[in-house]
Amino acid sequence: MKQFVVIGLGRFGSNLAVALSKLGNQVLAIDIDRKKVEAVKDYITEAVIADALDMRTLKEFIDNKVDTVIVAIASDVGTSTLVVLYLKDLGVKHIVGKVRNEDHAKILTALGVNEVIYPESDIAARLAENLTISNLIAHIPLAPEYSIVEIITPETFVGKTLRELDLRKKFGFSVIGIKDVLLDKIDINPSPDTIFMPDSVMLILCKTEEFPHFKFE
Amino acid sequence: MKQFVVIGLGRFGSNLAVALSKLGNQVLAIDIDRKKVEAVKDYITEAVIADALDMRTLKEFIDNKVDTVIVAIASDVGTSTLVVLYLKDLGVKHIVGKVRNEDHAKILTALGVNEVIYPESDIAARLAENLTISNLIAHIPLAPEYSIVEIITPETFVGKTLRELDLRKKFGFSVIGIKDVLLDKIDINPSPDTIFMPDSVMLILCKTEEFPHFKFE
Ligand SMILES: Nc1ncnc2c1ncn2[C@@H]1O[C@H](COP(=O)(O)OP(=O)(O)OP(=O)(O)O)[C@@H](O)[C@H]1O
Ligand SMILES: Nc1ncnc2c1ncn2[C@@H]1O[C@H](COP(=O)(O)OP(=O)(O)OP(=O)(O)O)[C@@H](O)[C@H]1O
Repeated sequence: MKQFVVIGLGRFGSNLAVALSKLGNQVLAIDIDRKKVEAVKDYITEAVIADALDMRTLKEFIDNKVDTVIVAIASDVGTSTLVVLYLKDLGVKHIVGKVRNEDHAKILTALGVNEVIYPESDIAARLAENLTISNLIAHIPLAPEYSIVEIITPETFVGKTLRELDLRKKFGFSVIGIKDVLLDKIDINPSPDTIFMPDSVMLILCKTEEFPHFKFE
Repeated sequence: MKQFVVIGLGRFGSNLAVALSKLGNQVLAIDIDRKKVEAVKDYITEAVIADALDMRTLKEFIDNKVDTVIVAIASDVGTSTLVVLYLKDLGVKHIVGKVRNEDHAKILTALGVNEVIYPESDIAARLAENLTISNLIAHIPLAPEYSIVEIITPETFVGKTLRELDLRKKFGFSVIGIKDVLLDKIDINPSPDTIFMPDSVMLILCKTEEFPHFKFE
């Protein structure tokens, strides 16, 4: 079981504090706004009404048993930056900072945060991909070059076998799984004689730069 | 090439408009704030300073050639809800709405949006998982029951073969790939005699409820 401190209970901070708590961790949250603290205190270990810019507060609630402190105050770059500075002074070993834009990310990274989080940008990138590639269900980058992509089986594949479609040759990807959507089952490493059924989803491994361009006419 | 309209250029809306544009789509953005419009207009097809609550504005810029309208105004539930209502009246076929909490999501869903987006909650859930399971690199739910999980190869596996580790029996998962982090290469469907190297990452398929509990001592 790990110990976390979440500073800032905006939408991200509150969701994070509760999610960490549900996973069995010990979670302390700090926010200057009473209402935010009241809203979350029954779902986590402890919630404190305090100003994170007050060094004494930080010293009182953060010791070396804390695994990670997450600074979830993004709209005020000054506050976010100062809190990170104080946490570094306190010797906190792992700090995650939510940011409002790329410049804010550069500042926090320069100060030594271990990870920056920019939810609006990540989810915007994911949604943009899903809206653009309409049969795309999910895309997981595995390495800069490779991705696993979940794509709705094209109409033109239905009724044919993997062998006859010769996908590795035609498109350069390997089908590592076929999901039957109605039965919610996955056939992993399907045999080459597997026939594509309607209402199925392909899990493919491919080069990242190639999948937006697949044309399955 | 698809046509999108993004209403609201907050952090999410601006990131989305630019991301959609980079993927080759036609993107029109609407925001009531001149500065937000100025900041994004060089990166997308067109950006308009206007009040989205003005039905004439919506009629002028949205026709049936638009594939999807994304309402990216989350802090004001009233504005978000009214804009969605107007878009439904205009017959927009696909609407995505950004929300500030679960109640907001219920309202937009009741009004008929096709998808709700809650970036802070999604990313908080993902970060909570990554912080809790320290060797976790990525987690892709494939179906409610199954997931692909990228986990750093435990020290205790290094130097041993898949066959001798007998992972399917011991842990109930299949290793569908092994990534060599230094060479950035992936061995898909590794043979049972593959030896785990240091600095590698396992891609495993497992039951979703099981992976937070793997103990690789
Ligand atoms: N000095 C401070 N000490 C403690 N809490 C603070 C301080 N300044 C701001 N906060 C709190 O941090 C929280 C998040 O702040 P803010 O809204 O700036 O972040 P955000 O990243 O835009 O939020 P969201 O997660 O909703 O996108 C608020 O609840 C606010 O009360
Ligand atoms: N009636 C309106 N017409 C057009 N644009 C509007 C209207 N009301 C608000 N906006 C714009 O919507 C944008 C996003 O609004 P808001 O900050 O409420 O959303 P948010 O979801 O909290 O943002 P973020 O994406 O930064 O988290 C702002 O740039 C604002 O100017």
